[in-house]
Amino acid sequence: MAQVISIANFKGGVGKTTTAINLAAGLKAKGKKTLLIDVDPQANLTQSLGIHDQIEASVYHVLHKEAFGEETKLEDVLVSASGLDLIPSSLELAGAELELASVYGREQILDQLISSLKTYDFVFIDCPPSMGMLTINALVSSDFVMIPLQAEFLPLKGVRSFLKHLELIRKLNKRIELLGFLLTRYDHRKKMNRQVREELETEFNSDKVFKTVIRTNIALANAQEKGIDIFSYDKNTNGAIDYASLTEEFLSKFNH
Amino acid sequence: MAQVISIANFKGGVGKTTTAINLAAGLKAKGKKTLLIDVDPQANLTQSLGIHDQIEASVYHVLHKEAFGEETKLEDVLVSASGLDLIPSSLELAGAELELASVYGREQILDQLISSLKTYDFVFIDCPPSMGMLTINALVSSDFVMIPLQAEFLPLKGVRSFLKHLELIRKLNKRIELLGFLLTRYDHRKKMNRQVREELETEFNSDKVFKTVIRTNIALANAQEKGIDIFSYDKNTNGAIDYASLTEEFLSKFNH
Ligand SMILES: Nc1ncnc2c1ncn2[C@@H]1O[C@H](COP(=O)(O)OP(=O)(O)OP(=O)(O)O)[C@@H](O)[C@H]1O
Ligand SMILES: Nc1ncnc2c1ncn2[C@@H]1O[C@H](COP(=O)(O)OP(=O)(O)OP(=O)(O)O)[C@@H](O)[C@H]1O
Ligand SMILES: [Mg+2]
Ligand SMILES: [Mg+2]
Repeated sequence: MAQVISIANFKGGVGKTTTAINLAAGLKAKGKKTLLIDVDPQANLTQSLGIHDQIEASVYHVLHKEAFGEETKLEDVLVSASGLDLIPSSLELAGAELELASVYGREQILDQLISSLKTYDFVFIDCPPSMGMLTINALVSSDFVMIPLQAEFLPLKGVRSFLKHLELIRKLNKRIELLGFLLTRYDHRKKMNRQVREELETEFNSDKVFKTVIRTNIALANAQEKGIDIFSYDKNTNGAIDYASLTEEFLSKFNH
Repeated sequence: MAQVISIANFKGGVGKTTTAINLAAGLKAKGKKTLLIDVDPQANLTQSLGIHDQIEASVYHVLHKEAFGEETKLEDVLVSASGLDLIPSSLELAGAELELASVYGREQILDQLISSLKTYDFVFIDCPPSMGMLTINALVSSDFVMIPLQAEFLPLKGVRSFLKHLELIRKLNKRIELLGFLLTRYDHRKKMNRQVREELETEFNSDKVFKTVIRTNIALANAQEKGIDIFSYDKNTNGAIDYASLTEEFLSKFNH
């Protein structure tokens, strides 16, 4: 049975999509079978893996069929993109927020679909920057949640209210646990970055804050433009070094 | 009659809130009367002006009353925060997306409320990173939209789909116009930044891209932590210099 991990934070632009791609690629290099699911209507994860045309069959179509009782499964829309297994998103997903709002069991639609996935070690769900039906569906289907954030004032504020929402989600999914906070665009020379890191470690207990931090590195954006992960782009960049070290630390949390 | 400007982009973390505060502060220094409205449930604008306690009366309460036919106006919840006039947000706003979804005329609730504001030169609306009911209400009530973005691959992709949505909004608000794209965290030494800037200027016509770019400057985050604008924090930072130049360029678009 796969371990399902949501990569979520309703604060925008903190590196959710960048982390999903590069952690999945790092795990693949370690021989683990990983699946990426893009539930962001922006479809940034799908685009960052080189898929730019309008997708005919995406996670939207599967969610919609499941919500209205038609026979369907996630594997129906599975694609291989830059060597990674992906359930792609599409712009129709923006309509799903309102469409799903009145469906019976609206928070558990994705959970029904994910429980039938047997062949993966890890499933990562890339969430949009909001706490709507799509993020709720992701959290309800997850064993863990990973929260990327920039070590700055506003993102730190957002995390506390995100965790309050997570407590409410526990009513629908008792098993969800915080896997950890991942600091992105981190510069140890900046006092604010160091202060926020210390604050997180004191407030939430240091084993909930990944020791690996991701430094600012434009190569991460360059790789996304080319539609590939950072290791395929250039193994010698800070981005590749940091995400390789994150992969090690991630696996150590699962005793692999 | 005030000029109403939405600061919007459904891509997250691009500097919407940072721009709203510092442009409003820049205009105030030039003697203009400006109002800020925070329609992001994250309430980052409200927090960045030093308001951290749970707000009793926020934009949520006014939108809710207006939607259900009770007498109300935005001035009822107006506060002065760090010298700026603000209609604050609160976490209840997260529920507004679903609550407003079934209300008659759900896209025009904010527009009804804004048209009675007479005393301001400029009203800025800080939007959340999504294209839900709150952003739609902001765009329907606006004369202009300003789109901050980082000059990178994913944010550029997001802009094209944002503009498609804007075309749909025009059905509800014929007057809305693109005031311009504002490049944030810009570094002219990075090839990708220069390329994206050129692409924008070619694709959308160069008068739609602000000549002023905002450089990466941690002082902008420091100022938010202290709950003040960048000019009050330190006039000699790159952030203050860039936002002062943006203020000049902004005013030149309105022949002031
Ligand atoms: N460590 C980093 N260094 C430099 N750039 C980065 C880094 N991480 C992410 N980026 C860039 O910053 C932007 C935002 O990152 P990303 O899209 O992964 O964030 P997100 O949290 O998924 O955003 P959203 O909230 O919109 O979904 C992208 O253009 C990405 O290429
Ligand atoms: N030019 C800049 N240089 C350095 N840091 C910046 C700059 N602009 C914004 N920031 C910081 O980046 C983070 C994101 O900025 P901000 O919150 O303004 O973006 P946003 O688009 O409003 O985000 P959201 O989509 O979550 O509403 C904040 O921590 C802010 O302090
Ligand atoms: Mg993303
Ligand atoms: Mg914001």
